[in-house]
Amino acid sequence: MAKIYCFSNHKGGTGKSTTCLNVGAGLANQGNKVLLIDLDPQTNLTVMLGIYDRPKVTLYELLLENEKIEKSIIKISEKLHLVPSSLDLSGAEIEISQQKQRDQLIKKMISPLESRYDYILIDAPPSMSLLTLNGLVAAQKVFIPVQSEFLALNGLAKFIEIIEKIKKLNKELEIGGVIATRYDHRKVLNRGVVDKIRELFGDKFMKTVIRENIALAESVAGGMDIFTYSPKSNGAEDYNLLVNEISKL
Amino acid sequence: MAKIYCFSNHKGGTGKSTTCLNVGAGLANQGNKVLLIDLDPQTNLTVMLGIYDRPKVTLYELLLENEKIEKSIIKISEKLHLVPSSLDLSGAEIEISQQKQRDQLIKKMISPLESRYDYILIDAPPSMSLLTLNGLVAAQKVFIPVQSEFLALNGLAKFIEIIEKIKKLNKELEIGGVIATRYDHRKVLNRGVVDKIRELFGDKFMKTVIRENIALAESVAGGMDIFTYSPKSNGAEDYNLLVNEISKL
Ligand SMILES: Nc1ncnc2c1ncn2[C@@H]1O[C@H](COP(=O)(O)OP(=O)(O)OP(=O)(O)O)[C@@H](O)[C@H]1O
Ligand SMILES: Nc1ncnc2c1ncn2[C@@H]1O[C@H](COP(=O)(O)OP(=O)(O)OP(=O)(O)O)[C@@H](O)[C@H]1O
Ligand SMILES: [Mg+2]
Ligand SMILES: [Mg+2]
Repeated sequence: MAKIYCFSNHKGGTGKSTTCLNVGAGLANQGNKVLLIDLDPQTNLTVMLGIYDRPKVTLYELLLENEKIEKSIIKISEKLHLVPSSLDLSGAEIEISQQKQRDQLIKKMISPLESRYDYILIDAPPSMSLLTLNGLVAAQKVFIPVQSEFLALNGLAKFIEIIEKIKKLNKELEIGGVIATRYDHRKVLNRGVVDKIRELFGDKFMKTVIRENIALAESVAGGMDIFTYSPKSNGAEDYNLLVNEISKL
Repeated sequence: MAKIYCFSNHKGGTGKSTTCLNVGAGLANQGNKVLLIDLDPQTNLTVMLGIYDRPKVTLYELLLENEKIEKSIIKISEKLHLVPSSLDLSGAEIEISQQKQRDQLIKKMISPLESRYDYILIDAPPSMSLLTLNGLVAAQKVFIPVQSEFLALNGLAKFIEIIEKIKKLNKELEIGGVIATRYDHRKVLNRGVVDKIRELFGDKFMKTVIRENIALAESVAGGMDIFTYSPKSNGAEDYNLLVNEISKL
C-alpha cells in the first residue's frame, strides 16, 4: 500500500517542487514505484520533468470533467509516473469549490491507485488554497520545505496550526518532517534561521539540509531530475541523503 | 486621486513583497502619501515593516467583520501608511467567497481613501486566488516582479492571459511593468531568462533590474525598508532607480 506524502508550505519559492521531484526520482532509483501528482496550477513539477506541451488529460480534466485518473498518468520512466497539472487550473478554484466533498477530491481520486505504487508524492501550490487543502486531506504525512531565510519563520507556526485543524478532517495526517532548503552557509541569516527551526521542531527537523546549488536550478531548465542532470553535484548528494532519510520513515 | 498599483505574480518567492515595500518606501521618501495594503494571509509585508504582534484591526476584520478601513491603518511614518494583514486569513478564502460581489471587496474598501493618498500599493499573495483577484480588480496598473530563473517564464504567459480576462471585470487595468528581480549576472541562466522576458514584453519590461543583494534579505529581518537599513547598498541603489522609473508612469 502506498505511502502518501504531500510537500507543502504556503510561503512561495521554498523548494517544494524541486524537493518533490528529486525525492520522487531518488525513491524510484531505489526501485520503488512512485507516482508524482502535480497539484499546482502553475505546473512547475510537470515542466521540471520536461513536459512542455499541455497533455490531453491533466488534473484539470480529473477535477472538472470527471475524467479517470488512469488516463492522465504519464510514464516518465518505468518506476516514475506523473499526474500532470494544467495552467487551465489557474482561477478554477471557485469552480472546484462548488463540487460535493470539495476537500476530498484528491483523496478519492488516488484511492484506486494506492495498491499500485510504493509512494504517492503530492506537490502542493503556495498559499492556503482549496487545492492545498486537498493535498493535505489526502496525505498520511506532510513534508514542509522551508527556505533558510527570515520570512520562513513567519507563518510557519500558523501553517502548523492549520495542519492541526486538518487532522480533524484527516485523522492519519502527521508531519513527516521540516526540510531546510536553499541553504547557503556563508549567509549568517541562513545559519540563524536553521538553528531556530531546529529548536522549534526537534526530531521533526530533517537531518539533511539541502544547500543552494546552481545545478538544481539548471536541471529544472533541462527538464530532468538532479541525479540524471548532474549526479556528482552537491544538489544530487544532498537529495540522495534526504531520500535515504525519508525512505527510513 | 491615488494611483492604485498591485504587485502580483502567482509564482512564489519572486520578490513581490520586497518590491511593494521598497517602492512604497521610496515613493514616500519623495514626498508622496503612500498607503500599502498587505493582501497576503502570510503577512510578509506587515512583518517586513517590523509589525510582529497581531494588530487589533487587520484585513481579516475588514473582510469578514465589516470593520472600517480607517480603523486598520497603521502610520509607519508620516507619509507611509499600512493596512496590515493577519495570519487568521489563512484558509479564510472559502468564507470570503461567500460574500456578495466577492471580487470587488478590496476595490470598494479603498474607494473612500483614494482622495487621501498619492499612491495605494497592494501586495498580492502567490497563486491565483480570490484575494489576488480582488487586488487585480481594484488596481489601475499591475506590476509583475519576475525572478530571473527558468520557471519564471512558465506560467507568465498564462498570468498575462488571466490579466486580459480580468480586464472584463476592471476596464482600467493595464500592465504597469514587468520587473526582473533577484538578478545575479554571474548565473548564465539568469541572463538568458532576462533576455527572453525583455523580448516578450518590449517596453513593458522595466529598465531597472533588481540585483540579488544580501542587504535586501537582511533589511527584512530588521523590520525596515532598504533605504533605512542600508542606504548605500546595491539593493537601495536599484530600488531607487525603480522608484524613479515608476514615478514617471
Ligand atoms: N537548493 C537549490 N539551489 C538552487 N536553486 C534552487 C534550489 N531549490 C530550488 N531552487 C530554485 O528556486 C526556485 C524555486 O524553487 P521551487 O519552484 O522548487 O519552489 P516552490 O516552493 O515549489 O515554489 P512555489 O511556491 O512557486 O510552488 C526554482 O527556480 C528552483 O529551480
Ligand atoms: N533582490 C533580492 N536580494 C536578496 N534577497 C531577496 C531579494 N528579493 C527578495 N529577497 C528575499 O527572497 C525571499 C522572497 O522574497 P519576497 O517574500 O519578497 O517574495 P514574494 O514574491 O513576495 O514571495 P511570496 O510568493 O511568498 O509572496 C525573501 O526572503 C526576501 O527577503
Ligand atoms: Mg512549486
Ligand atoms: Mg509576498
